[in-house]
Amino acid sequence: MRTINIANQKGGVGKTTTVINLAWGLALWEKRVLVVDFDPQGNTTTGLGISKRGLYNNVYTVLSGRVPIREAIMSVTNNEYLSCLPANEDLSAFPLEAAGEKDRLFILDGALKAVRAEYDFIIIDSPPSLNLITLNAMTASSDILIPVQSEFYALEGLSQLLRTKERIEEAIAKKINILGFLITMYDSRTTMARQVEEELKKHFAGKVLRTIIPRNVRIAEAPGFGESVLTYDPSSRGAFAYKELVKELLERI
Amino acid sequence: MRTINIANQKGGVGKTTTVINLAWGLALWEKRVLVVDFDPQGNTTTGLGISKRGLYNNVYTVLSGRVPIREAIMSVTNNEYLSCLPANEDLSAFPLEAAGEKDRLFILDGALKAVRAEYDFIIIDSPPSLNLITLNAMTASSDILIPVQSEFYALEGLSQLLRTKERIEEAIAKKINILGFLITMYDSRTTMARQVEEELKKHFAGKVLRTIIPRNVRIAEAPGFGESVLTYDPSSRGAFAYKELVKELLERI
Ligand SMILES: Nc1ncnc2c1ncn2[C@@H]1O[C@H](COP(=O)(O)OP(=O)(O)OP(=O)(O)O)[C@@H](O)[C@H]1O
Ligand SMILES: Nc1ncnc2c1ncn2[C@@H]1O[C@H](COP(=O)(O)OP(=O)(O)OP(=O)(O)O)[C@@H](O)[C@H]1O
Ligand SMILES: [Mg+2]
Ligand SMILES: [Mg+2]
Repeated sequence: MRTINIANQKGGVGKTTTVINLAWGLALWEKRVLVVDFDPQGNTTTGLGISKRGLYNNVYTVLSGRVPIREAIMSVTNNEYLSCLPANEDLSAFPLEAAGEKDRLFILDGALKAVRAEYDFIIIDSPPSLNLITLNAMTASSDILIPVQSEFYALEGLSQLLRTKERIEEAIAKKINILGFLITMYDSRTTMARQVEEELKKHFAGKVLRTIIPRNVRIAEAPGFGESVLTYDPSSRGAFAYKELVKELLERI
Repeated sequence: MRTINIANQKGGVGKTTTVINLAWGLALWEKRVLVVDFDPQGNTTTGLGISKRGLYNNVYTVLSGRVPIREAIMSVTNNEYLSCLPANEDLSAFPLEAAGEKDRLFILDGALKAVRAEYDFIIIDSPPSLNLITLNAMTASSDILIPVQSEFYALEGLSQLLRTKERIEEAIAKKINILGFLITMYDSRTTMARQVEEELKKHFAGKVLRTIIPRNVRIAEAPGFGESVLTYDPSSRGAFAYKELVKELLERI
């Protein structure tokens, strides 16, 4: 049973895309997967084909104690191995409301305890920030996977992200394993992408995943149909790359 | 004198890119421009060629009263019309520290009062969130420009962003003008881009800017050299589009 947090405070690097495609990939390998959408934007929820309209049972009402977690978890259509604890914008109230609680770092971790045994993997999406939402996601996780867009600004925030992880580890007296850095939106025709790859490997040798996700429009089109690229266009370069990622992670875990 | 906040809580939609290229464009038209980097990631600071290492004078030390604003404003190389109030990750402490202050919405607005008269435009970059940093950026602004990436998740957060703006307007008893929605990273070969454009025009007719920014690798390469695409590759499609944007905004203002 592993809980993987997909995190990076830089926006638009492929966090949600990686959550959805990794979760679908593991489910196609018949692993029981729970996806937790822990971003008030609720993009993972929509990308899995779940409507956010009138969604009273969600991760925020679960954490505020109003709804039992089992009543909020929804199965994702066409895949019996894949479930989702959805989110909507109500979640943006969480950082302020939880700030005064003594165990404010452990709120998500505590809520997940009741169901952890029923899954092989729990995958948590985070928002593009380092607030109490992201800190809860890290605390609830055994591993962290960090998508890095292969463009100029990509490397800037990584040291702050890793320092935040270290501060969490001290606060909760537990180690969070860096599963790896995943290079995303890679366009091999540009020197910029190759430069980011070289820099990343120089700073984090051994932790940069072998699999590289190419920029591929089929990846961006898939969520419009509530699907993963693996089912939307199984023969695309994007699907091939995410299948490779699943294989690589199953080797490492 | 107009203060324009470039905002959208969705990550990676081209906020920083628009701040830098719009500011450079206005400066090339000999407008006096101050860029305020109000994002702890500090991407605008780096993209303007300013090093964040050891940068004690920055927007955070100004707002906490330790440094007078004039001592933190830096001129951008090669352009006498363009200055920047830089940021680094210290700024991420601001939301928590300011939360208890009575006038917590007006902190940035108050700090800018001393220098407003010296500029024709102030352009404020915001982080991908709706926290006290973004609320301060809105409060300090006369106008808001909203970049919208032409991809599936782009439309999801817009209603929350506009509701947040309305709540701010009530709290500060002042109207913030929507300068427009700017379509970014547009790839005319994909139906996805055309669909987003149609949806946007259906919901916000009249407020969608005529200028559309195409996906263009020269735009992504320019910050690596501390330059705007306007000076890095003036003949590129990206430079042409941002020049058109400057013209269109000068017509509207
Ligand atoms: N490899 C890829 N090729 C092409 N497009 C991609 C790829 N990965 C992600 N995208 C697209 O890029 C955009 C940003 O990706 P995504 O929303 O997954 O990033 P994110 O890190 O979750 O963003 P946020 O910081 O807002 O949560 C989306 O429109 C997505 O469809
Ligand atoms: N029109 C474009 N064509 C190609 N690449 C672009 C374009 N606009 C922005 N980019 C690139 O896309 C990435 C995201 O853009 P940018 O950092 O400006 O977005 P942002 O909204 O400021 O992100 P954040 O939410 O993290 O603050 C950057 O690598 C940038 O260089
Ligand atoms: Mg996301
Ligand atoms: Mg930015």
